[in-house]
Amino acid sequence: RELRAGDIMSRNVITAKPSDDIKEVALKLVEKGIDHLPVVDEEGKLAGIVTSWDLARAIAQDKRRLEEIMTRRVIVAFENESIDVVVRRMAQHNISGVPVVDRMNNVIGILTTDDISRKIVGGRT
Amino acid sequence: RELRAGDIMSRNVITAKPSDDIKEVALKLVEKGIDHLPVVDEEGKLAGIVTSWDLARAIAQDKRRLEEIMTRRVIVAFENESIDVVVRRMAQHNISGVPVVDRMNNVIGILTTDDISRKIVGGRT
Ligand SMILES: C[S@@+](CC[C@H](N)C(=O)[O-])C[C@H]1O[C@@H](n2cnc3c(N)ncnc32)[C@H](O)[C@@H]1O
Ligand SMILES: C[S@@+](CC[C@H](N)C(=O)[O-])C[C@H]1O[C@@H](n2cnc3c(N)ncnc32)[C@H](O)[C@@H]1O
Repeated sequence: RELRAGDIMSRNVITAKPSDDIKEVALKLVEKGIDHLPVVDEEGKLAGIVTSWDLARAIAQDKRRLEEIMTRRVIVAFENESIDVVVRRMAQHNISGVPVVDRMNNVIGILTTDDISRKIVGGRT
Repeated sequence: RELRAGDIMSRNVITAKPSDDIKEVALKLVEKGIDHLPVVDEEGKLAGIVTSWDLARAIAQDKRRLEEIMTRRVIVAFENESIDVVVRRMAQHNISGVPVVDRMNNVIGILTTDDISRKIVGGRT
């Protein structure tokens, strides 16, 4: 059967809060060796996303606060969506990761092109 | 037949020089919307790699020069290697891109997990 977002996503999601400062966000990415941090509010709902690329942009454009560099309109996936559909959505927006959310906008997973390339290649051998 | 690195890599490679400063590197990533910059020396040979994650690390650890944050021991691919082998190599090192080099250590392409996930998914439909 077809692979879906729920089959490949990581459920152990590292997130940031809108009030975090840039250095804390940077430290989190470095400690965990990751590139994508969904930003969640006090209710645990998705409020934005920040990636290592946004931190590069902070350097390029002398930004100092998380609200200045995070993306608020987040491209997401639902866990029952097929991987083909999700990959095409990521390609369209030139992004390499999507938070997976439920109907209540809670973050239940994260799915990146790293995960997808490994799964698809691993699956073929 | 099997997909090889040369089938999927981008040949139009944006690179950095070891003497570039961090802000120039950051500006390049932002202008081109990319995450990976092979670093090449004056002979055009591969000397290192710097990614948006390294720039996040510059913020986290207060580093200010490219030599302090670039990676000198680069994981590479050759254009005739199969994608399966290259993906496994990337997974092993937790990296999302590899420069493709020739036998003389010239950079002839770049291959990322974004490219791979798009190709493999695109190829299946
Ligand atoms: C155009 S992408 C290219 C660089 C890199 N591949 C990445 O995904 O961040 C960079 C921008 O996309 C944004 N971005 C990344 N993932 C996103 C997502 N799932 N939804 C909305 N924006 C996203 C980041 O916040 C950043 O501002
Ligand atoms: C462990 S990875 C994780 C974050 C991100 N996915 C990335 O690839 O940069 C981060 C480190 O890997 C290094 N790196 C990335 N691509 C590399 C490659 N092809 N060869 C060697 N090191 C690489 C970067 O310079 C950075 O210091």
